[in-house]
Amino acid sequence: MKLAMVVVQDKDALHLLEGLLSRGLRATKLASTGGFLREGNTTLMIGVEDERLEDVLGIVRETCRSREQLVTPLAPLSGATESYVPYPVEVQVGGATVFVLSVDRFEKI
Amino acid sequence: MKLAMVVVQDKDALHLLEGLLSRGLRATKLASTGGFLREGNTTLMIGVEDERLEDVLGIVRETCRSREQLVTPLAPLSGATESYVPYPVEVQVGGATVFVLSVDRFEKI
Amino acid sequence: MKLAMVVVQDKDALHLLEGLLSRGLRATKLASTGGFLREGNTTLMIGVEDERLEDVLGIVRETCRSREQLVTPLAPLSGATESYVPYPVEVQVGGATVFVLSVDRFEKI
Ligand SMILES: Nc1ncnc2c1ncn2[C@@H]1O[C@@H]2COP(=O)(O)O[C@H]3[C@@H](O)[C@H](n4cnc5c(N)ncnc54)O[C@@H]3COP(=O)(O)O[C@H]2[C@H]1O
Ligand SMILES: Nc1ncnc2c1ncn2[C@@H]1O[C@@H]2COP(=O)(O)O[C@H]3[C@@H](O)[C@H](n4cnc5c(N)ncnc54)O[C@@H]3COP(=O)(O)O[C@H]2[C@H]1O
Ligand SMILES: Nc1ncnc2c1ncn2[C@@H]1O[C@@H]2COP(=O)(O)O[C@H]3[C@@H](O)[C@H](n4cnc5c(N)ncnc54)O[C@@H]3COP(=O)(O)O[C@H]2[C@H]1O
Repeated sequence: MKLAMVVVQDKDALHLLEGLLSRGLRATKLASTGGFLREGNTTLMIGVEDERLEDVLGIVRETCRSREQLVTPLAPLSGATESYVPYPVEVQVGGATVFVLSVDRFEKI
Repeated sequence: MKLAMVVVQDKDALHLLEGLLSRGLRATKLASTGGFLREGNTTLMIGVEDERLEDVLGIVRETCRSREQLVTPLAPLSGATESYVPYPVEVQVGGATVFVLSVDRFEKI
Repeated sequence: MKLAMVVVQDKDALHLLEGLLSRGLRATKLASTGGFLREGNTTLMIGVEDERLEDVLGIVRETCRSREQLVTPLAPLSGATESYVPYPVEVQVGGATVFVLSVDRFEKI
């Protein structure tokens, strides 16, 4: 059993979820925020049997898209705020960041 | 050291938490949403020494209950929405879904 | 690759995040609640290559501070509420509670 923690952009979350559910897979959605952009994103926690992990990754690839986003990073909290000039920066925000963890024990109660 | 990610129904979360705390166990609560029902539920992150894992599972069994829930799944995002007739479906929502992970390293700072 | 789940107090979260980002590290923030105090705190999910784990722990130590907090635990949900006298208790709330998990597989999609 694996537990995949999948960080995706909000606009792809619903399509990813539908893709998983329509194939009998299950997921729990955690509201999250990107550390850099400070914008809401979605972290899906997907418990999946080892043999279906490739299916999950396939569905993520089909539904989650890399996009450019223009951002103005926030002024630093500490120091040098007087000389801080906020200028917009373009960042490539990935379709998905996936961490697959091994599950020691899985129980349905 | 183990880290148990335990998804439970909101109505059982407080009793589960009380059960853990009264036995000196600790937990962090993450607000979550069920992927299928799209309703709020609770994910408890419980770090526990190996020898107390059975206690945690016991408390989960005592406090978390399986229930039937009548749901009307949302219309699909893509395709065939004109012919979609939402009809209620009864699902069995488990007391708890538990993923136990092995902790490589545990630090209190 | 490791995935560090780091529970910190809200007032330290932004400094911790800045410390990580300025060193090219990445994080996803999950809004969480302490099981005991029932107050909002922050859980940072930090995916990091094995060789940079010590950097992450160092930044956590620099930015997260242990504090005393006076709390009045909530009345128990079940039983004995008539005789319950809420009296404030002082608890030591740690700078950070860190769970390091091994990542089986890491994908950027
Ligand atoms: N320290 C830094 N220096 C320079 N540029 C930086 C940076 N941190 C992030 N970025 C850039 O900003 C994008 C959005 O990052 P954010 O942290 O908001 O949102 C992230 C974060 O929520 C999550 N994520 C990515 N890598 C992670 C990791 N190693 N650990 C935890 N979460 C991660 O996935 C989202 C998308 O990440 P992605 O890498 O595709 O896209 C990142 C990357 O292009
Ligand atoms: N492998 C897994 N990975 C991550 N999280 C998991 C998981 N298995 C269960 N969960 C979490 O536990 C909640 C209860 O799941 P349960 O399987 O008892 O109860 C489920 C099940 O009876 C049914 N269900 C869920 N997904 C389904 C699917 N793809 N097809 C048919 N029925 C589904 O609807 C109930 C509520 O599901 P919902 O997603 O709203 O809420 C789920 C979800 O948040
Ligand atoms: N093993 C674990 N698994 C999952 N999450 C963990 C954890 N250990 C700590 N945490 C998280 O870190 C926060 C700070 O915990 P700490 O032990 O420093 O500081 C704790 C501790 O001094 C005390 N405390 C917590 N649970 C207790 C219990 N069962 N009995 C007595 N004191 C407790 O109250 C403070 C605040 O606790 P709170 O639960 O609100 O918030 C906790 C919780 O969100």
